[in-house]
Amino acid sequence: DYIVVAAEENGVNVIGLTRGKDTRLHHTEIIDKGEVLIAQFTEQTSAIKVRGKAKIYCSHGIIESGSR
Amino acid sequence: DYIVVAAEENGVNVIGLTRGKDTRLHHTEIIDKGEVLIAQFTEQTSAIKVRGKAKIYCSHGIIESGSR
Amino acid sequence: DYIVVAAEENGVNVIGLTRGKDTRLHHTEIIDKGEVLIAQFTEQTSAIKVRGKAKIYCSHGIIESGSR
Amino acid sequence: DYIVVAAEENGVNVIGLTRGKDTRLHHTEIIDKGEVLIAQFTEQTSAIKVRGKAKIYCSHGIIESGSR
Amino acid sequence: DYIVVAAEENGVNVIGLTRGKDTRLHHTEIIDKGEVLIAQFTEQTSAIKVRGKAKIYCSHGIIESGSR
Amino acid sequence: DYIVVAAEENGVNVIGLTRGKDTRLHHTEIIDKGEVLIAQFTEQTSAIKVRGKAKIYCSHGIIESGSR
Amino acid sequence: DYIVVAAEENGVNVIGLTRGKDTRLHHTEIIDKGEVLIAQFTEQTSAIKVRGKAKIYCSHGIIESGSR
Amino acid sequence: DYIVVAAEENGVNVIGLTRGKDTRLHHTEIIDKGEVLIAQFTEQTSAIKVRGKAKIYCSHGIIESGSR
Amino acid sequence: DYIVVAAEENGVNVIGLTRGKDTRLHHTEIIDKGEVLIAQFTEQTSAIKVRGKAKIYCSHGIIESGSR
Amino acid sequence: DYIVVAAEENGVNVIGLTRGKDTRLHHTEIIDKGEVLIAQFTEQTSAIKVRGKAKIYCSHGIIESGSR
Amino acid sequence: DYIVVAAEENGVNVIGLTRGKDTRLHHTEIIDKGEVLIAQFTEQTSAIKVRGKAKIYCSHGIIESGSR
Ligand SMILES: N[C@@H](Cc1c[nH]c2ccccc12)C(=O)O
Ligand SMILES: N[C@@H](Cc1c[nH]c2ccccc12)C(=O)O
Ligand SMILES: N[C@@H](Cc1c[nH]c2ccccc12)C(=O)O
Ligand SMILES: N[C@@H](Cc1c[nH]c2ccccc12)C(=O)O
Ligand SMILES: N[C@@H](Cc1c[nH]c2ccccc12)C(=O)O
Ligand SMILES: N[C@@H](Cc1c[nH]c2ccccc12)C(=O)O
Ligand SMILES: N[C@@H](Cc1c[nH]c2ccccc12)C(=O)O
Ligand SMILES: N[C@@H](Cc1c[nH]c2ccccc12)C(=O)O
Ligand SMILES: N[C@@H](Cc1c[nH]c2ccccc12)C(=O)O
Ligand SMILES: N[C@@H](Cc1c[nH]c2ccccc12)C(=O)O
Ligand SMILES: N[C@@H](Cc1c[nH]c2ccccc12)C(=O)O
Repeated sequence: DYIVVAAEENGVNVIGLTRGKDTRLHHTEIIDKGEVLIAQFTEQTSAIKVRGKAKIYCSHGIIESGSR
Repeated sequence: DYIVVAAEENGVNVIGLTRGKDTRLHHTEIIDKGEVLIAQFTEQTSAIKVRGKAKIYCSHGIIESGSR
Repeated sequence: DYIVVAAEENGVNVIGLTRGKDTRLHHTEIIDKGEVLIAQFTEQTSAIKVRGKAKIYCSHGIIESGSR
Repeated sequence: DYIVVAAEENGVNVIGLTRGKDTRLHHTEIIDKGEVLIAQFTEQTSAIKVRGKAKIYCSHGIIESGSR
Repeated sequence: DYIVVAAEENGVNVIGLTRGKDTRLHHTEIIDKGEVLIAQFTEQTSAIKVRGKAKIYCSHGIIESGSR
Repeated sequence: DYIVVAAEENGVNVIGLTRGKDTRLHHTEIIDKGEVLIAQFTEQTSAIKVRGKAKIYCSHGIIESGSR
Repeated sequence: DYIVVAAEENGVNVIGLTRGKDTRLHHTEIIDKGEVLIAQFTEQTSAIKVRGKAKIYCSHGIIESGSR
Repeated sequence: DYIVVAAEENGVNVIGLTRGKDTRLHHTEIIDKGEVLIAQFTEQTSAIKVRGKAKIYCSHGIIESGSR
Repeated sequence: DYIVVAAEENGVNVIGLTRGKDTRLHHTEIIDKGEVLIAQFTEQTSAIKVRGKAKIYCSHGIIESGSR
Repeated sequence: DYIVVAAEENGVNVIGLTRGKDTRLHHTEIIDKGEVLIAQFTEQTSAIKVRGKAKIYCSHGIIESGSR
Repeated sequence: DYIVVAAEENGVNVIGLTRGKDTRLHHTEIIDKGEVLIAQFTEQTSAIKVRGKAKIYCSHGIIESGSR
């Protein structure tokens, strides 16, 4: 399982949240307008948060995250 | 298995309920309007509750959670 | 396998029934109008009962549970 | 594998029959009009009988059980 | 794998035949008009016979068994 | 894997042929008009022969076996 | 994996060829007009030959074998 | 995985090539017009060659092999 | 799982991010206009970032990354 | 996984390239016009090259290789 | 998983990049106009680069790589 995040403005945050009893932020990947991040769910990452204007492509469809 | 929650107002709660004999809240992720959370079911999380106005994308369709 | 229950009135009961020789209620999650619960079948839960007005989304379609 | 039973009258019986050499009734869940039961096949349950007016949703379609 | 038998007359027989070298009847579940039986293939049951007027739902379609 | 045989005349033979080096008949299930047999391939049965007028439902379509 | 052979003339040969280094005939099942044989690939059988007029149903379509 | 070869002239060759470091012919099955061979890939056979006029049915479509 | 990146300008960066607790860049593959990179997710790579004008083909659709 | 090569001229080369650290040619099967080769990927073969005019059928479509 | 590269000019490079911590070129297969290479992802190869004018067929569609 992976998702695709295509940034539509600068400074879009793709935040990895930890798997396990504790849920905290383990990494924030910042992508600028036009950049694309393709990210899997992993042993470390069981939830992903997206902040900023972007298109998110996944098996459930295409979702637009709004501007901050 | 994962679900996508796209917040349509500030302060949307995405609540993880524990797997196992006991069902309690182990984490609440708060997302603001335009923010998107993609969350898996995990060893810790066997149920997820959403409070607040959001669109929920999953394999069974797109579901709108209402305003509180 | 998971189901989605979207409450259409206050006090909708999503009841987990135990897996195993004995079938009893191990947890009732109460959701209010507009709240959504996404719940898996698990080691503890092999049957789920829904009471109250809600929409239930699952792989076999969308089912409306009526008002009590 | 699970089925969904949506009761359309009071007192619908969803009966679990035992897996194994012996086939007997191990549990009857009674659901009233508007209530919905989602039940898996399990280590205990290899056959399910429905009595009373209900809609049954499963991978082979939607089946109506009649009134007693 | 499971099949669904919806009885359209009283006294429909759903007969489980044994798995293994020997093929004999290990259980007959009798269902009346409007009753529905959902039955899996199991360690005990590798063939199922239906006698009486019923609709049989399975992955290969919907089959009508006639009156005796 | 299973097939469904719906008899359209009396005395339809559904014959199980043995799995293994030797191919012989291990069981003949006789079904009368309107009766339906749902039979799996098993450790004992790797081929099935149908004699008599019936409809055979399987993953490759619906096949009519003729009258003897 | 299995195939279905529906004989359209008498004396149709369904021949099992052995799996392994050596390819020889281990069994010939003869079916008459209207008879149907449903045969799996097995530990013994890795190729099947059909002689005579028949319809062959398999996952790649419906194939007509001609008269001898 | 299996393929189906339906001969459209006499003397169609279905040739099994060996699996492993060495690629040589381990068996040639000759089928005449109207005969059909259904052959799996196996521990011995990792490539199959067809010579002569035939229709070849497989998961990638229906292919016609020409006359020699 | 793999993705395809087709560069539409010179100097498109396809960046592999490390799997595990630490998320850092382990390799940047630079592709020029017209060149295509097909890259899997691996033991080393659990996220991939694309900078520069390209078309990205994956199971969730075709995504255009913009010019820097 | 297998591919089908249907030669449309004489002397079409279907070349097996070795799996492993070293990539070299381990076998060339030559097929003439009208002949068809169905070849799997194997422990020995992780890449296949086709020279000469042929139609190649695979899960990604039908591809024409040109004349030398 | 495999991809198909059909060269549309001479000297198309299909480059295998190594799996593992280190990403370097382990093999370049050169194909001329009309030649086709079908290549898997393997223990050695976790990324493939194509240079030169070709059509690339894969599960995500058909991609044209441009002229150098
Ligand atoms: N640490 C949590 C993160 C998480 C995953 N899905 C969630 C849903 C709701 C809240 C938290 C989560 C877990 O692994 O389970
Ligand atoms: N602790 C419960 C949580 C749960 C999952 N699905 C449910 C359905 C109903 C009630 C509770 C639940 C379990 O793991 O099973
Ligand atoms: N304890 C039962 C619960 C159950 C599951 N499916 C059922 C169907 C009918 C009745 C009870 C059930 C079991 O695990 O099997
Ligand atoms: N005890 C039986 C119950 C059963 C399942 N499928 C059936 C079909 C017919 C009759 C009985 C059954 C078994 O596990 O096999
Ligand atoms: N005892 C038999 C029952 C059976 C299954 N499929 C059949 C088909 C034909 C005749 C008998 C059977 C077996 O397990 O194999
Ligand atoms: N005993 C044979 C039965 C069989 C299965 N498929 C066949 C096809 C042709 C002839 C015989 C068979 C076997 O297990 O293989
Ligand atoms: N004995 C051969 C039979 C066979 C299967 N597929 C074939 C294709 C061609 C020729 C022979 C065969 C084997 O198991 O492999
Ligand atoms: N002996 C070879 C046969 C083969 C399979 N696919 C091929 C493709 C090309 C050439 C030879 C082959 C192998 O097992 O790998
Ligand atoms: N090192 C991280 C990389 C990663 C994968 N998916 C992510 C999503 C968000 C942030 C980081 C990541 C991991 O393996 O999990
Ligand atoms: N020996 C190489 C062959 C190969 C497979 N796919 C490739 C792609 C490109 C170049 C070479 C290859 C390997 O097993 O990996
Ligand atoms: N050595 C790398 C090669 C690679 C695969 N996918 C990638 C994506 C981006 C950069 C490098 C790669 C690995 O096995 O992971």
